[in-house]
Amino acid sequence: RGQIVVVGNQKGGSGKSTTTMHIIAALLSSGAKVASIDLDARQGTLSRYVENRQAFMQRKGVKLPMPTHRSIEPSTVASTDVARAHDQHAVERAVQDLAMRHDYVVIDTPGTDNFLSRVGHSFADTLITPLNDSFVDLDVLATIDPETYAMTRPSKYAEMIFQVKMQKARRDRSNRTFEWIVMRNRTGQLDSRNQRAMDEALEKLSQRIGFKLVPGFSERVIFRELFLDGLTLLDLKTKGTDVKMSMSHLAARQEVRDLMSEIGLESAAT
Amino acid sequence: RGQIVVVGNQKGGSGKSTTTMHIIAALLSSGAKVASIDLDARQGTLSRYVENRQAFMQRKGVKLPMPTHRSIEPSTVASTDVARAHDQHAVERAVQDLAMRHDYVVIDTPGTDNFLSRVGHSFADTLITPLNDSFVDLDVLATIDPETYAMTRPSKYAEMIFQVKMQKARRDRSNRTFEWIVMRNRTGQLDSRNQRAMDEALEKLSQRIGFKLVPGFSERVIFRELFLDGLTLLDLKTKGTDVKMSMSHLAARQEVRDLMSEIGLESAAT
Ligand SMILES: Nc1ncnc2c1ncn2[C@@H]1O[C@H](COP(=O)(O)OP(=O)(O)OP(=O)(O)O)[C@@H](O)[C@H]1O
Ligand SMILES: Nc1ncnc2c1ncn2[C@@H]1O[C@H](COP(=O)(O)OP(=O)(O)OP(=O)(O)O)[C@@H](O)[C@H]1O
Ligand SMILES: [Mg+2]
Ligand SMILES: [Mg+2]
Repeated sequence: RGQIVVVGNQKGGSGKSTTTMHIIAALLSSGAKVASIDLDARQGTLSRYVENRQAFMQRKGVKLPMPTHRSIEPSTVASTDVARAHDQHAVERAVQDLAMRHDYVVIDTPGTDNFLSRVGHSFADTLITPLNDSFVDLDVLATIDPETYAMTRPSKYAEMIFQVKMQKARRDRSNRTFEWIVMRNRTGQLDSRNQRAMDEALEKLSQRIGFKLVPGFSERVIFRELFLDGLTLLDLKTKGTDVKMSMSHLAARQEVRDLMSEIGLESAAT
Repeated sequence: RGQIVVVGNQKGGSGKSTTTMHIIAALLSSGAKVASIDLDARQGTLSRYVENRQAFMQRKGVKLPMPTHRSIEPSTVASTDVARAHDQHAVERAVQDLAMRHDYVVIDTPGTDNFLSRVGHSFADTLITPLNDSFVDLDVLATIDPETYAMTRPSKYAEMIFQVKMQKARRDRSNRTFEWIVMRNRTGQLDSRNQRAMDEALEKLSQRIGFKLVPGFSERVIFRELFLDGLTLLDLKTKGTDVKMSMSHLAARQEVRDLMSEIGLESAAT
């Protein structure tokens, strides 16, 4: 059965889709069989990325490894109970079907709280939460004391994770839960007072609410520059995708490789 | 009647709440009477900012100008028609009531498409759409040709704006619509191929779908560093809020001042 990786955060724009694309590309470039599910079908950034990748291959006549992609919309049935049953069933069927035939299933979720996203989270073996290096993003995880940087109470997303873990334990009748990893994203190259304050707050928070903190990605144009072609920096070694590798590209590649080993997705991402 | 400024973009994390906070602070520091409405009550970044500001004043014993703040949740009534009538009425009443007693009403909206947000957009005199300097963000506005950077079709948010403009014209029985301003946010300090490509795509797009493009804000830590205290760089001249003004602060202050004059909110933001 393939490993299920969910990328989630109720905070908008934290880097969920960007992280999902790079994990998929890194796994593909190591030769793994990968499936992807877009649970944010309304906005559909991940689905658009896969479409752009398909169009690039046709336009340039090159062959790139592709994920098996599915996009799931929330049910629009008027009755909430029936809609939820539809959502639960749609995700369950897709995950089980894809996990049987692939090494990894990577799931992108929306920047809001909805039932479909909660169902997706409940199937995670690994949950990855990207976070901008900002107390604005942190606020959706926990309310922080402005003087001590300690948590005063968990916020909406942390509450959701507690609830999803309990739901998963009940459904699977086991204590096996998922590993929760918080990765910093779009961190500045220069050290700042804000970055040190975030360091301190995140260290304290990871003890209190139980997640593993990893360095993640710096703010680098290469993480977003290739979206229109459906490429990531992991694809640049393929013939026909010629883009000159700069120092920043090499550093970005190292950050992706480090992320993959931190989350136990050993990949030969070269 | 006060001028109504709506900050909107269905793309998550584009900088809506950050922009809203800075517009409110700039208007307050010019002595204007300002009201604020949070239509993203579930995540509540703007409401948390106002709470943090209140707590800072109590903790430090300083007096800061404050907006009259309201937060409106979407109606949870099961029937969609009744819920929409509630949402319409709640926003209409709040806007009319606040606009009578204030010079400006500034409204923050969520990073998704929901009925409450559409109602908020329909009351705009000025709509401001912050956008990350990325084709990922641009994709929610329009699908762009990867070779020519021209629009191939409008996307979800542009479609929504067309619909809201029509709805507003019908409701107000007039052709008076709102000015739509797109501001670039978190732009890099270094010139890059990506930035030039975004320049070209945005220039073309502003002609095609009809918005005014303004430079907006660079990526600067000062735009997010003071969130826990509910402050912005506009507040730093007030006694008791001592933070040493750096070159970046002065440049950020200029960017806020430029934004205010681009959107016709002349303010004495000093
Ligand atoms: N490490 C990075 N370096 C540079 N830009 C980045 C990085 N990570 C994300 N971005 C950019 O930041 C913006 C937000 O990222 P993204 O869309 O992946 O976030 P998201 O959490 O999926 O957003 P949403 O909540 O809308 O689904 C995009 O414009 C993206 O290109
Ligand atoms: N100009 C800027 N410089 C530095 N950081 C910024 C800037 N603008 C926004 N940010 C940071 O980027 C992140 C996203 O900004 P913000 O939360 O204001 O966006 P939003 O559009 O309101 O998001 P949501 O869709 O979740 O409501 C936050 O962490 C914020 O602190
Ligand atoms: Mg996304
Ligand atoms: Mg916001």
